[in-house]
Amino acid sequence: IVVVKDVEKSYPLGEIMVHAVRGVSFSIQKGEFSALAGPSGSGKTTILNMIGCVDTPSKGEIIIAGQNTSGLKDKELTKLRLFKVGFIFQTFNLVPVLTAYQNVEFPLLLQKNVPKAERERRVNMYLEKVGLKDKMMHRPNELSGGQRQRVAIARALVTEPAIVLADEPTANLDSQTGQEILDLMSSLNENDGTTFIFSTHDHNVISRAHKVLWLVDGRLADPKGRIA
Amino acid sequence: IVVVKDVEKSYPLGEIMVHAVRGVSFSIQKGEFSALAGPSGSGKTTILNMIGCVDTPSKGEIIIAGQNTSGLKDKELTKLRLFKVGFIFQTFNLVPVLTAYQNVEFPLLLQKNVPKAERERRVNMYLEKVGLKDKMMHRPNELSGGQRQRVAIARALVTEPAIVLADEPTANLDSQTGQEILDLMSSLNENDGTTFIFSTHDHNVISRAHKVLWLVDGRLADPKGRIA
Ligand SMILES: Nc1ncnc2c1ncn2[C@@H]1O[C@H](COP(=O)(O)OP(=O)(O)OP(=O)(O)O)[C@@H](O)[C@H]1O
Ligand SMILES: Nc1ncnc2c1ncn2[C@@H]1O[C@H](COP(=O)(O)OP(=O)(O)OP(=O)(O)O)[C@@H](O)[C@H]1O
Ligand SMILES: [Mg+2]
Ligand SMILES: [Mg+2]
Repeated sequence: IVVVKDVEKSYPLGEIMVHAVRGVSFSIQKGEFSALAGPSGSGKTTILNMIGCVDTPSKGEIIIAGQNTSGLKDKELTKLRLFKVGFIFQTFNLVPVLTAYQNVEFPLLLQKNVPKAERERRVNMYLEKVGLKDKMMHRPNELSGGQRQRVAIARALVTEPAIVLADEPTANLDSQTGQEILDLMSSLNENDGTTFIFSTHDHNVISRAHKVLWLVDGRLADPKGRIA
Repeated sequence: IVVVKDVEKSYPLGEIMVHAVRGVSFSIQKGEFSALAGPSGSGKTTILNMIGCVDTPSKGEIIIAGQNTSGLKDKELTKLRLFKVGFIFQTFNLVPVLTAYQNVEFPLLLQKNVPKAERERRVNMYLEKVGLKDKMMHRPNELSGGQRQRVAIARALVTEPAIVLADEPTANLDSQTGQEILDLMSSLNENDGTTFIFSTHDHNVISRAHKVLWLVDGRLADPKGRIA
């Protein structure tokens, strides 16, 4: 369902080029529970951002559900992001002036064809699944770090997308809450066939993945750090 | 060196009061490596913010290095925060327009009495200790999540304060890098007698603490969750 082919990403910084991703190829099957693992700064977020169409590769191609992202116009990319992909950002990216409830409802409003009763049902269901039903009227700055992370998780899941990209979704959670979130994602994966691609340092997540891709300094490597 | 006495913190939210901290008392000895642990939303950040004079208790007292914080004027609180306490925030709070180097140098400039050569020596030393010497010209949005976390860590340590408050300092780090950061903090604790108070979910940090305070729903509890 996701194919990454010879992808590179470089950033100009003053007079030098920073090579964040240096030629990476892999594919993720529909329904897979997969993880990108590796040291801080190795390129995990950069790769997830390109799969999520939030960033574009400097070289190479990304094919999502059969569509080559470099061939798509802005309008088509937006449609892909809104209907097929859910994204849990490493920095959450919640809307500060909206409550937790409104933040989770937001993508359903953007989709335009979801009636009010169905929006209410889903927002309440996912807030409850992440344990935040009693905090739904809080704004992000009235929530703890782990509570904001869970609002970001509920928002990514509420549209019930085919692919969920989760950038360190348990980083700010205690092990009990992290386990509950992992169980929730596992059950969506097993019951609905949702494809998950995690970027993670959490060994609990890594041990439950069907497939683990190890990144070192912008390249794929095996678990012992040998470059592919 | 830190005494927390019958401290409570409540927030008005619409028509109700949210009781984030419900009567907590403990003391931290000079040179202790201590941890606040507990579920997401249990009040750890709220307590650290009050110890760091970033927030004020609704009830109770906080005494830092012999000074009762409720008795201090703004100018004295600022002096305490700037010279005695280093704070690693859960959300980093870096200055977006400054480079990593400038962010780490910032508190030394605020202190006003640190000559240029000494500032350069210390900023370079701490950036190297957190493994970011080659990234010092990057701004926060040109860094990975774990790299930003490490800039926030270097910035808190560069003034060599008596007390370091660290809110989940390893949340965004892989276990290797997290271990290096923990070793760095351990050595500052053993060699310089720096007092550390962590808020953490990381069992590696918890296992290395001299003292662990367990928080459940705004109150202290023992590790089995029994309220004190
Ligand atoms: N805009 C930018 N300009 C220059 N370099 C950048 C930029 N954005 C990212 N980088 C660099 O790209 C590399 C990869 O970053 P990325 O955020 O993908 O890492 P990561 O694996 O997600 O790390 P972490 O585990 O710390 O979140 C880093 O070394 C970072 O410094
Ligand atoms: N401004 C506010 N208004 C209302 N409630 C608040 C406010 N700030 C925090 N809270 C509530 O206070 C409680 C404690 O928050 P705190 O940030 O201290 O938790 P924490 O232990 O640090 O959690 P985490 O591990 O998720 O970071 C939470 O339930 C939160 O919803
Ligand atoms: Mg990242
Ligand atoms: Mg917190």
